[in-house]
Amino acid sequence: SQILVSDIMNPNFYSVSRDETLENASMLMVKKKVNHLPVVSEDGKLEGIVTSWDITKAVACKITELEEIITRDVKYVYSGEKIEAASSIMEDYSISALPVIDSESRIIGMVTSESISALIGRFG
Amino acid sequence: SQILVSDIMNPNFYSVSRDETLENASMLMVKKKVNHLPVVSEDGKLEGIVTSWDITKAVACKITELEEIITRDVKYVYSGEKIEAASSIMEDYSISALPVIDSESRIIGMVTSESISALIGRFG
Ligand SMILES: C[S@@+](CC[C@H](N)C(=O)[O-])C[C@H]1O[C@@H](n2cnc3c(N)ncnc32)[C@H](O)[C@@H]1O
Ligand SMILES: C[S@@+](CC[C@H](N)C(=O)[O-])C[C@H]1O[C@@H](n2cnc3c(N)ncnc32)[C@H](O)[C@@H]1O
Repeated sequence: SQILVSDIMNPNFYSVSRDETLENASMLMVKKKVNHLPVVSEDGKLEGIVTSWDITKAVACKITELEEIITRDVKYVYSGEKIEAASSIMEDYSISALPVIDSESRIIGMVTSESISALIGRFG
Repeated sequence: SQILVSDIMNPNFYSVSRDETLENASMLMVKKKVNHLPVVSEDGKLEGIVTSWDITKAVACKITELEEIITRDVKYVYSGEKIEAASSIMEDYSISALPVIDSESRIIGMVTSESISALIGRFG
């Protein structure tokens, strides 16, 4: 297809800093009905990601610090890539969201397997 | 497309009963690396669903009982439906998984937006 990541990414995303509490990260996911929060530095650079699966791991393992469940090695895509590239990365790593970054490594949106799946429902 | 839910559903799914503990449900999601657990009765009938987002809500709201976070009104599909039907339902309700049931309302698998998204990566 000719659809680009920039065509389906969500530019309204929510992020946390790495010194956020586990409770506040959870409250943000619930309030905004999202499963994925990129972890960003003060100047907007991508430092990691934390998901509702990670929060579930914290419950299972009685972990109380967000820092302990943040995934540091974040997979991401550039906005100009095709959606096939995003879909393949998510399949390869069994993940369901990718931060979208610009040429200066700043996050400009999030792309999810939910948004790619929704394309099938509309165009078949 | 001519792809049916039965072509992409995962027949190896994990479920919980409604009297399971929050910790055990969390441990199952972590151990099996899944985000969704159908809640089933002793005779295999679908009673609800609980996800890692619901566990996150429990953390945010300091809820300790699984029963309090189970979604009872479960959206599902039949195995003979096309994947477009599954994709549309998930988009309409902002959900990322659907139990697949047979003609006797028994669960035979799970279909996720991850598995539909992965099709794009392979066939474009
Ligand atoms: C491997 S997945 C397994 C469960 C399920 N498939 C899912 O998507 O949540 C869960 C882990 O992936 C990590 N993860 C999610 N998105 C990621 C991304 N873009 N880059 C790296 N890791 C990511 C999470 O932090 C979490 O620890
Ligand atoms: C509305 S979604 C919002 C967050 C995100 N879009 C996601 O898919 O997790 C979260 C809620 O959907 C519910 N849910 C997940 N799968 C469902 C299904 N097949 N039928 C009904 N509710 C479901 C969960 O129990 C949870 O309370």
